[in-house]
Amino acid sequence: KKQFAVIGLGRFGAEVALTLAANNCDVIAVDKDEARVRELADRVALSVELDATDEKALREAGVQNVDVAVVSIGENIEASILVLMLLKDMGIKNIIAKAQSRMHGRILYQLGVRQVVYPERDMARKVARGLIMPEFMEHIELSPEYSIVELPAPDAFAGKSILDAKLRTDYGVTVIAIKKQGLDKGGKELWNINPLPSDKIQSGDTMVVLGANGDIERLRKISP
Amino acid sequence: KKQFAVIGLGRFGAEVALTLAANNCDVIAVDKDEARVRELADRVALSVELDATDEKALREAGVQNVDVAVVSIGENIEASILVLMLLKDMGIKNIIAKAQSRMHGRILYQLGVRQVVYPERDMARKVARGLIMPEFMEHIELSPEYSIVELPAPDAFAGKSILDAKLRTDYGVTVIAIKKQGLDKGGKELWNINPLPSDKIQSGDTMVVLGANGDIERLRKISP
Ligand SMILES: Nc1ncnc2c1ncn2[C@@H]1O[C@H](COP(=O)(O)OP(=O)(O)OP(=O)(O)O)[C@@H](O)[C@H]1O
Ligand SMILES: Nc1ncnc2c1ncn2[C@@H]1O[C@H](COP(=O)(O)OP(=O)(O)OP(=O)(O)O)[C@@H](O)[C@H]1O
Repeated sequence: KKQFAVIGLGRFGAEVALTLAANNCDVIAVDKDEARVRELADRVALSVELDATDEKALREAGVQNVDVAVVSIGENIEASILVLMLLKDMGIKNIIAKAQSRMHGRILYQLGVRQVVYPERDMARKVARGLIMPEFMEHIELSPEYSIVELPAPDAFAGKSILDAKLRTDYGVTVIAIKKQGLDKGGKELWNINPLPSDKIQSGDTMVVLGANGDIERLRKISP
Repeated sequence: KKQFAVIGLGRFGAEVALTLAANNCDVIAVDKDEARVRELADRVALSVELDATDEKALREAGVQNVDVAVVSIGENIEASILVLMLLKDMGIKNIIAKAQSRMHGRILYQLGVRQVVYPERDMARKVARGLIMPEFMEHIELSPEYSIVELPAPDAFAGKSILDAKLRTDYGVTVIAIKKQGLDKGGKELWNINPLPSDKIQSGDTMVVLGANGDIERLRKISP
């Protein structure tokens, strides 16, 4: 069973620790702030107040035995680098760290962090994209060239089959799913996954479409 | 042409402002910190140093004319609430705000914020999910019941057609795309979007699969 250490219990670290613990993972959560440590006390395997730049304290908490370490100790770039070096010296190979800035992230990568995360930057881009392309309810970049978007079925397609709406022929996109308005008797969403070309699109449906970015862009113009 | 105001230029706000501006949007960026304001000065339409709780200052900067306001002013919950009320009084309907905590988010929603974002919390869940389900390179929750996952083609399927691999019959999942290893002559990725059942899966391929969560879960067990 894998063991995890989460170092730094800010908004990011605390949520990582809690999500892992909620999925039955073995988590050692550490922070120098006593209140944050206490907040997690009965929700993770072990929650310890310590300064993560103190190697002895880390070892006493058992951090050297973990398989994965997630480091998110905020403003102090110097401290995060020190902690990273201590973890590497302990032989922990899989280290994930939250970066404060691009420069911080570059340093972390060069020092061997396997995954650097930029939560604020990534969400900011997602939010901005939603403002620039409000026709789409969701926009997932599958690759630099292909995206999956969710959009309300345009009026022009209401009552037509997917084939008659000519989504593949005119727009070059594939409808991978249709979500019907409303819920079924059990309160669950009504999804038509991998719909047939003969399936009809109805007003109120949400369409989930996969296509090349240029084609997706053209789809925006027919909304709503 | 839509006008945007971004209030608070921390990691989130600054990136929202820059992404909007890079897409030709008209952005008024404000912050009380002169260094952060200067950082954006030649990259957005207007970058102003001001205290966003000062209505007169907001009006002088032209904020009352924007269509959308993004508020991300950090630690000070009281200040963010004051700013929100000022923006509402100015008649700005589309307000997006970054929340510091769940409680902060609830207050913002009740006060009429259209979209509350939790960048650290959402990214933390994504990172944790990647650690819990390392078999998947990417995991997108399409809905509470359906997900799209990206995974390396399991050895068991190498050389088989999608039909022979029985992904639909045995696992109940749909292969919506296959990414081949390597790049084409132009340096672009090699994608087979909406592959045919007769298309072959090869070792080194990345499969993009859509299915119900329970079926996706079973797919984890055959990796790699
Ligand atoms: N040397 C250290 N040892 C242990 N914990 C530390 C150390 N330095 C900072 N921390 C803790 O790291 C946590 C995260 O720091 P901070 O809140 O400044 O970062 P942040 O990146 O803004 O966090 P988030 O965005 O995830 O809320 C804090 O709880 C802080 O107490
Ligand atoms: N009253 C105010 N008027 C204008 N700007 C403000 C005000 N209060 C705070 N700010 C600015 O808001 C910005 C974001 O604040 P802070 O960095 O504390 O939040 P944060 O949520 O940790 O940010 P992020 O996670 O996006 O980096 C700061 O640049 C700060 O100067």
